[in-house]
Amino acid sequence: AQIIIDLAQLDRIPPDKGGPLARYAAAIQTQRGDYNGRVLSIRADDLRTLAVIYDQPPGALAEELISWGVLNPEA
Amino acid sequence: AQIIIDLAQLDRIPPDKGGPLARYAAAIQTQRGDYNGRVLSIRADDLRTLAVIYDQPPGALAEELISWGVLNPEA
Ligand SMILES: Nc1nc2c(ncn2[C@@H]2O[C@@H]3COP(=O)(O)O[C@H]4[C@@H](O)[C@H](n5cnc6c(=O)[nH]c(N)nc65)O[C@@H]4COP(=O)(O)O[C@H]3[C@H]2O)c(=O)[nH]1
Ligand SMILES: Nc1nc2c(ncn2[C@@H]2O[C@@H]3COP(=O)(O)O[C@H]4[C@@H](O)[C@H](n5cnc6c(=O)[nH]c(N)nc65)O[C@@H]4COP(=O)(O)O[C@H]3[C@H]2O)c(=O)[nH]1
Ligand SMILES: Nc1nc2c(ncn2[C@@H]2O[C@@H]3COP(=O)(O)O[C@H]4[C@@H](O)[C@H](n5cnc6c(=O)[nH]c(N)nc65)O[C@@H]4COP(=O)(O)O[C@H]3[C@H]2O)c(=O)[nH]1
Ligand SMILES: Nc1nc2c(ncn2[C@@H]2O[C@@H]3COP(=O)(O)O[C@H]4[C@@H](O)[C@H](n5cnc6c(=O)[nH]c(N)nc65)O[C@@H]4COP(=O)(O)O[C@H]3[C@H]2O)c(=O)[nH]1
Repeated sequence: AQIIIDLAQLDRIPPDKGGPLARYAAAIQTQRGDYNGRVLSIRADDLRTLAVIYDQPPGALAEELISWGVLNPEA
Repeated sequence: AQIIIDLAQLDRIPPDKGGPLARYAAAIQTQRGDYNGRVLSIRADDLRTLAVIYDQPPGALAEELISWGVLNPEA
């Protein structure tokens, strides 16, 4: 189950909700030099890290990101 | 310092020496579905794993791979 972030959709989420994920994705893009994607695949570990950042259980965060259209439903 | 494996050069290393690295690289290529490269970049952690497989200190293994032309000298 791969974690694929839809960057175009993330751009449309209000910053008070999508901000932490947007900053995290931007940091990874910079570390890689990956500016080609409309998507960004990240590691399974990253979902746990993001769950700490969002102060939610990983499963609940995944549900929320799916409801925003930012994360693929199979994640 | 990125770990970039030259797959074309690796093909030319005798299997008794290059075999373990070739199998490891093939496993990563399969997990990714990455068949486009003549190079394969792997994680810093992977050098430590390979060092266990080759039963050498990571620095010594890196030196050997560089001497085969398989690993970039900056690694
Ligand atoms: N397709 C694929 N390639 C992989 C994978 N893991 C490693 N690589 C390749 O190996 C290079 C070095 O990985 P690193 O030492 O972990 O060093 C990485 C890592 O520390 C960090 N990074 C990049 N992407 C992610 C990510 O999605 N999550 C996290 N937590 N860190 C990342 O940035 C560094 C540089 O990244 P890159 O320039 O992309 O350079 C990466 C990439 O070319 C993988 O699962 N799939
Ligand atoms: N730029 C970018 N594109 C993404 C990302 N996630 C998904 N994609 C797109 O979706 C396909 C699958 O990506 P993947 O699972 O990372 O699987 C990739 C990846 O594992 C590997 N790969 C391709 N190019 C590179 C590269 O420049 N560096 C590294 N480290 N791996 C690569 O080969 C597989 C197949 O690649 P493609 O046929 O090109 O097809 C890729 C690419 O078109 C992302 O985070 N960034
Ligand atoms: N030890 C090791 N394992 C590897 C390597 N490449 C791939 N894998 C394993 O294969 C899984 C799928 O890789 P992917 O299709 O490239 O799909 C990857 C890739 O699209 C992206 N990704 C993760 N780390 C990096 C990175 O450092 N650089 C780049 N460019 N993409 C990354 O996130 C996706 C999911 O990553 P994971 O959940 O970690 O899941 C990864 C990881 O378990 C490698 O060089 N070394
Ligand atoms: N997860 C994922 N990440 C992607 C994908 N395509 C590109 N990237 C990310 O975007 C960076 C630049 O890719 P590039 O311009 O295609 O240019 C790449 C590519 O042409 C080549 N390259 C280096 N290592 C690999 C590798 O392991 N596999 C492949 N297929 N190409 C590689 O060298 C350049 C630098 O590679 P990286 O350091 O890996 O850095 C890559 C990688 O972090 C993708 O499909 N999935």
